[in-house]
Amino acid sequence: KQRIGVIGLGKFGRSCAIRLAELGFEVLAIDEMQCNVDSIKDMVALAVVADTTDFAELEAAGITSCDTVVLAIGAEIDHSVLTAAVLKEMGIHHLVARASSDLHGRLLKRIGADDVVFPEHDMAIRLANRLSLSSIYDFLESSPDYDILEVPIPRGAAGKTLRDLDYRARFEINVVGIRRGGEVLVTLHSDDLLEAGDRLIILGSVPNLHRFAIQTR
Amino acid sequence: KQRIGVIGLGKFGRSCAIRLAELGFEVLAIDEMQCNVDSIKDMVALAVVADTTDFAELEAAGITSCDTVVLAIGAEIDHSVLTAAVLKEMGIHHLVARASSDLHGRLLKRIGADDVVFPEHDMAIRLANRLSLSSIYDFLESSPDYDILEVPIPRGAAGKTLRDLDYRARFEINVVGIRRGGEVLVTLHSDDLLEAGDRLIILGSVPNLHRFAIQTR
Ligand SMILES: Nc1ncnc2c1ncn2[C@@H]1O[C@H](COP(=O)(O)OP(=O)(O)OP(=O)(O)O)[C@@H](O)[C@H]1O
Ligand SMILES: Nc1ncnc2c1ncn2[C@@H]1O[C@H](COP(=O)(O)OP(=O)(O)OP(=O)(O)O)[C@@H](O)[C@H]1O
Repeated sequence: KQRIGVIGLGKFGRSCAIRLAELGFEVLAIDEMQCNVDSIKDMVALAVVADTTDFAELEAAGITSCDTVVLAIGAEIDHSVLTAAVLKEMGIHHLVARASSDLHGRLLKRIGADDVVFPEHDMAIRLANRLSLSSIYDFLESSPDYDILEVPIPRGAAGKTLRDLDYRARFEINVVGIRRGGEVLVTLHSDDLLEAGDRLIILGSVPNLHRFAIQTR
Repeated sequence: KQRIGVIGLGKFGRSCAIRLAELGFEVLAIDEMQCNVDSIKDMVALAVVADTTDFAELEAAGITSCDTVVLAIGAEIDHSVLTAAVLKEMGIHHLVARASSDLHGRLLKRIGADDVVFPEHDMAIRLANRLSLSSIYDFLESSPDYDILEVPIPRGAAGKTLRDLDYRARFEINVVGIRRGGEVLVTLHSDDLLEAGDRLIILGSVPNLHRFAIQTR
């Protein structure tokens, strides 16, 4: 059972610790405030009070037995950066840190964080993408002659750019998104390279969509 | 061009407003602090200073021309909830609101928010899911006899539960995730119903994966 440390039990850290425990990790949750530790201790393997900017306290908490640590101190950038430095000094293998600003993120990267997350920024982007896609769907609901399709990229399209493929000119269809891995990408630049396994989300009149499907098989 | 309002230009609101503008929306960005309005006004259609808890000020800002409003006031729950009430009173069609706690979210729902987002909570869950999947992949890297596959759900599996299908007993494989829409779901309960279009992410020994693929075609 893999051991994972979560430092900082604000909204982000607490949700992360609880979810990791649900997924089967052995979670060591640390915060300097007793109340935050008390309110999580029944949901994780071990919850400890410690000031994580202090090497001795952090070591005593048992963090060195974790190969991955999620550092979730957001508001107090100095505490976050100092804790990151201590963790790297201890040789923690994989450090994921949450940043509360671009500068904060750059400091964490410089100190050696392997992965930096920006929860508010990332969720804001996702929401904007979702609103954009649903406004496209709304338009389609009111236009029976138009439809939206998701199709695997045509044979030979991997490694080419949207500009090369020029579907808009050839078929009068609009590529509104690409599903790649678990994501739907909606800001498409004409120089973006398509990848094997991509799926195109295309919008157009029904006859043109058919023509595209048939001619690119 | 669809008009969308974003109220509150903290990390979440600002990122959202900028991204919506990139996606082609006509964005009206509002905040009570001049500095937040100034630092965004070159990136959105219109940026206005207003106290959004005040009906008259909010109306003067032009919010009623927006059919969708993103309410991104997080820390000041009273301002957020009051603004939500004013927006519903004005008849805003679609209100998406960011909440900073469970209680905040329930209040917003009660007031009539159509959609409530919890950026820190949601990103924390995503991070935990990602760490879980990558620990599965790490295990696989060190076990050449095991592999992980993503396959469309077998014929006839839609509408059934994992318990009904019982792949673990029949094929000794483990369903570690389901890709549905743009998401990879990793907490799987035996009573979850599979849906048409789902893809299973399965883990097992190579011979058993082959047996599964062949026998469920
Ligand atoms: N030196 C430290 N040692 C241990 N824990 C700390 C230290 N400094 C801050 N923390 C803890 O980090 C937690 C997260 O702090 P923060 O204030 O960033 O949360 P937040 O800004 O509300 O972020 P979130 O968006 O996750 O809610 C707090 O519970 C705080 O007690
Ligand atoms: N009554 C109000 N009218 C207009 N704007 C307001 C009002 N109250 C708060 N705001 C604005 O809402 C913005 C977002 O506030 P908040 O403090 O929640 O950001 P935050 O907690 O940093 O959230 P984020 O996680 O988005 O950064 C602030 O820029 C603030 O000026």
